[in-house]
Amino acid sequence: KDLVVCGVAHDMNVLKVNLYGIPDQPGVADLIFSSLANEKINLDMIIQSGRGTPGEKQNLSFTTGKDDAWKVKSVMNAVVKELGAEGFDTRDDVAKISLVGAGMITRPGVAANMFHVLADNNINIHMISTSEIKISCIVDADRIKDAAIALHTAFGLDRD
Amino acid sequence: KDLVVCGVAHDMNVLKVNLYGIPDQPGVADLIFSSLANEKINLDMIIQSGRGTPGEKQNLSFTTGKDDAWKVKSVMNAVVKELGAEGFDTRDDVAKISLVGAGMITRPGVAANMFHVLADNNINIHMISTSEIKISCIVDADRIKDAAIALHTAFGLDRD
Ligand SMILES: C[C@@H](O)[C@H](N)C(=O)O
Ligand SMILES: C[C@@H](O)[C@H](N)C(=O)O
Repeated sequence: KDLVVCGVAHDMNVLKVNLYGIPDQPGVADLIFSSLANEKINLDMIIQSGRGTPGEKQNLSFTTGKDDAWKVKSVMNAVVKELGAEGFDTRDDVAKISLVGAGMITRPGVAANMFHVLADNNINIHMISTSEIKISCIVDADRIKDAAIALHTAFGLDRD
Repeated sequence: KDLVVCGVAHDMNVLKVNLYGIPDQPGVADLIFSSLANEKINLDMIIQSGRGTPGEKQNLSFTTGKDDAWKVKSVMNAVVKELGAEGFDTRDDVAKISLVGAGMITRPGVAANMFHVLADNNINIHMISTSEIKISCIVDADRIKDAAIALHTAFGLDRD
């Protein structure tokens, strides 16, 4: 597959929510996201990695816009009680930086290159999510400009 | 945005790798994925959620094809040593089920519906990753058929 890295996108309107110590059994993700859907909260990314040893506690993260922060926190308080989860935290001083292009993730070097550019600029990665056309990282909001400029240069996107 | 759920896809060729207790500082993701790229290992999903409290240890997961299992394990052994990470585990008895359609993730109810269908069928979700056009879950391989049939029915995709 030919690789076409066609651009760098960023999104400043990011609220990162981490839910941790949740039971790892069927019905948990359903309860969390139905509760959010009932409040008509628009989601951007949903990410669950975790060690997945059955029976262990899991962590799960998602991102929404900042405007919903108050609603999201009240939903999370209810969900943590209902699930007997350890807790949740939110951060709104973060932003999303994405490398966009066809056939992104299957080429082993592309993701590594992106992470290398961020490392070279001493930018810590808080979350990672990939799709066929995009690799997205959540980083500190005050570093998003550095990240965008560095990625443009590294992937030769500065050319007119 | 009009929602068009156009299909259910599944992938049986999945090796799930979880790396845990890794340092949460710039350069770590670079080292992990450069090491994999050097071995020309094709990736499918990369997922890092985690609590992201600076300085804490992080977990990070990715999926590849099953053929690379031996190579992946030897790369992970080296990476764990180099990072002083707690360890890694792999599972190959899993598979990926995806709901595919335009405008998926922004509609709050779609993800919740998908998780609800899996919960109703007592299917545990090990990993979650979303993009604009797809919501993907890693589940036990022996439940993939049940998941695909249930999702087809629930989202009205059975119609000819
Ligand atoms: C943690 C959560 O994803 C759980 N495993 C579920 O299936 O709902
Ligand atoms: C854990 C890993 O993503 C680390 N935060 C990094 O930036 O490389």
